[in-house]
Amino acid sequence: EQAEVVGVTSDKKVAKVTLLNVADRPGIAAEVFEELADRNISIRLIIQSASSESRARITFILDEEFVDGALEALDRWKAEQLASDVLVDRDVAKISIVGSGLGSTPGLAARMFKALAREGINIDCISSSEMKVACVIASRHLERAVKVVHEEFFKAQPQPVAGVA
Amino acid sequence: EQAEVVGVTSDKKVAKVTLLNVADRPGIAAEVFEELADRNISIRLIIQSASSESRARITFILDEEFVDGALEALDRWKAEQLASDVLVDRDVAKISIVGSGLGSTPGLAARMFKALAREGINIDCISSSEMKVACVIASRHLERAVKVVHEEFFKAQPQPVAGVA
Ligand SMILES: C[C@@H](O)[C@H](N)C(=O)O
Ligand SMILES: C[C@@H](O)[C@H](N)C(=O)O
Repeated sequence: EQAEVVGVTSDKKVAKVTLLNVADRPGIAAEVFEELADRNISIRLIIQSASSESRARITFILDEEFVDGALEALDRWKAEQLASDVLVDRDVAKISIVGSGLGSTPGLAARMFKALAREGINIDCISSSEMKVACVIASRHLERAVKVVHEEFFKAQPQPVAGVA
Repeated sequence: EQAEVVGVTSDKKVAKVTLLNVADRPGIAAEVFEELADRNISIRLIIQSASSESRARITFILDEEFVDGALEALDRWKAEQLASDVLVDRDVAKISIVGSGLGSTPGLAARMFKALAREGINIDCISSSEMKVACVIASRHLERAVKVVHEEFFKAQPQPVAGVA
């Protein structure tokens, strides 16, 4: 499986919601995302790292246009203590490398992280799979981030990336 | 964009490593994954949800055959206090729904989570993108999980899935 990074994608018009200290038991994730689906809110990215002491943290990224439609649900989750706190951050952006076989080639994700680190850009969230490594960063860094990550994988020539979502 | 779930994939031969309380500053993720790449260790999934109080939690999933090769690095990260603790869990499995446009159709991820919840299966980690929603669960639940998630999306008739990789 020859891995290949075929493009760098980014999205500035997104926001991040984090649910702190949700109960780590079956049904919680279903309840949260069913409620968002009922409100017809699309979610771009869902991230939950491993929980501990039966508490979990769920982060999701959505288009900023949907945030206001979600606020009622967020308020209720806090009132009903589904989460100890619900944080909304509109000053975030998403940058991803896309390709094939990314998971089976050691070092591709590390190169992306290193390019961001050299620029002093902090990584707020990470979600990766075989075809994509996505980082959430502060939106003010996005232009610089796209430039350095693009240079890392494509060096001199900018790659035309037709049809990569 | 008509979303479509075209398959359910799973992997039982994986392990989960969690780095607790890493410093949330540029360069940490690069250091961790560069070290794993130097040891030629492929990483299947990287998950970091939003950090707080300048501490982050990084979870990664790797093939169980690579765990022993990573232990030396894990021990050193703990000794050098890159992480307050490093947890290894070999009793995990990964289950994913794959398709297109998953992120822009509200409810597909929720249906997967609900199918697992009905079976009393706890979701330990989540990582989703436009093309895939992956959950980490206890390996003992994997067969049941694949069955109920497959039934949720494909019901009685197995879907003809021509031409999908
Ligand atoms: C936290 C949440 O993912 C929970 N463990 C669930 O299964 O729904
Ligand atoms: C925790 C880690 O992701 C850190 N924020 C970094 O940028 O490397």
